[in-house]
Amino acid sequence: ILRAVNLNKAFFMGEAIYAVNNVSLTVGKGEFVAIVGPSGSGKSTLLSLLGGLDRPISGDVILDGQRYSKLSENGLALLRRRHLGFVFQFFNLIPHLSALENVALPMRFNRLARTAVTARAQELLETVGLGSRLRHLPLQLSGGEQQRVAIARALANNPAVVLADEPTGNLDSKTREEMASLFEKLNREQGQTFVVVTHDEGLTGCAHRVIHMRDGQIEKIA
Amino acid sequence: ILRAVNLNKAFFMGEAIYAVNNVSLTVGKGEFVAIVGPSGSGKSTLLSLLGGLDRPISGDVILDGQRYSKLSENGLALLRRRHLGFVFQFFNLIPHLSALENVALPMRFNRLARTAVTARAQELLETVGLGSRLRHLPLQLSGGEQQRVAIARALANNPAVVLADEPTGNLDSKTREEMASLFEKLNREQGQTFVVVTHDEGLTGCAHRVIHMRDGQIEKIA
Ligand SMILES: Nc1ncnc2c1ncn2[C@@H]1O[C@H](COP(=O)(O)OP(=O)(O)OP(=O)(O)O)[C@@H](O)[C@H]1O
Ligand SMILES: Nc1ncnc2c1ncn2[C@@H]1O[C@H](COP(=O)(O)OP(=O)(O)OP(=O)(O)O)[C@@H](O)[C@H]1O
Ligand SMILES: [Mg+2]
Ligand SMILES: [Mg+2]
Repeated sequence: ILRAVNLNKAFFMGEAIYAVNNVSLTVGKGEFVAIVGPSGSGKSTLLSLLGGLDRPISGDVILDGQRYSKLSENGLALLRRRHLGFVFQFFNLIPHLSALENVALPMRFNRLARTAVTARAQELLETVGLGSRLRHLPLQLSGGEQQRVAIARALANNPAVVLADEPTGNLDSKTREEMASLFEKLNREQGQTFVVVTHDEGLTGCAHRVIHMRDGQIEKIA
Repeated sequence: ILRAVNLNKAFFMGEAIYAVNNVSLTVGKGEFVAIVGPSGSGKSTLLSLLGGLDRPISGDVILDGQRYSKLSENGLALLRRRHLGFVFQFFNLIPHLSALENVALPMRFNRLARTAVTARAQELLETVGLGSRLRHLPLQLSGGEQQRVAIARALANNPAVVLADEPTGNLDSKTREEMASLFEKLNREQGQTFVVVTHDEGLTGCAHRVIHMRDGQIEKIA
């Protein structure tokens, strides 16, 4: 469902730093892929290319037959809104919207009735243990609570692929296990496709496949 | 060296949420204390009270004999700058300053020569593995790199106490081990006092004492 072909992304700081260096990979529909690797190895950069949030200097990404290189900025924004769910490394919640409104936001572009949207947003927040924090603004939430709102928001639209960058980095072990079993359950029962950058062995353990990155390249696919 | 006496901090969202509920604790000079607990249990709030970044609704904090309740906002700012080092849960680097300048900043208030400040900042960044990222701005760094700059900055001034909130949440296992042995080494060789909120068992393993929080209270001190 998601394919990367010869992706390259470099930053120029006096010399060229290849954050992503000739990376190709294929993600099947319903697959749970984990990406691991040392700090600075290019995982977040790769994820932003897979999500169309950034343009490679060469190579392409194809989601469900759509080539990113053929899409305008608006076309990419539309594709992301409809087909992708994101958990960013720094969560990126909308600061002036409550937890409930943050989770409801991706669904507002669908044809669902307001009540259905609010009900689903509430249900997702209860699933991640935040039923008592619906009206809180991001700044009124703990680090791990913000991270869980971001997870709920990424799942809201039943996206073709969930791209998650360190979704459990700020959680205690019990909550981490709960999030790992949530992902595993959605993958197994609903066929939700996941691409998860993580250091969490609870998550890599659930994955069908673990991709290792080092210095911008894919080391091995185990 | 650091003492909390009957600290209370509540937020009012329709009903009162006691993020910190009658907490008292004592940290000895040269001690390495870890604070663990579920997401939302009050760890970051407690740390912000210990650091004088927030005022409790009752209770007090005493650092090296100085009572926070007796200090003005300016007095607290001065105390923080001179005697405390912080790693925040979301790093809080200055966005328009390079890694080097971010680490140098706490030292600029001392009487050190510019060259000595820059040399120490560079040395600290090399110690956390970022010798090749000195000129990068925070936005040009990976999540784990930003976190390590924040660690280097917290250590820069040889503060009386380092207060760190999830200092390794965004690091891979190898880098996490390196940070844990760095803290352990500074504690053992230089008597650096640490109060570290963490889920990382590599860090709790180094601690003299592990404090457990739950629902705003200290559960047990093991
Ligand atoms: N400004 C605020 N207004 C209302 N509630 C708040 C505010 N800040 C924190 N809280 C609530 O207080 C509780 C404790 O928050 P805190 O950030 O201290 O938790 P934590 O232990 O650091 O959690 P985590 O491990 O997820 O970072 C949380 O349940 C949070 O929702
Ligand atoms: N805008 C930029 N300008 C210059 N260099 C950058 C920029 N963004 C990232 N880099 C560099 O590219 C490399 C890869 O960054 P990336 O954020 O993808 O790493 P990562 O694997 O996600 O790391 P972490 O596990 O620490 O989050 C890093 O070494 C970083 O310093
Ligand atoms: Mg990253
Ligand atoms: Mg916290």
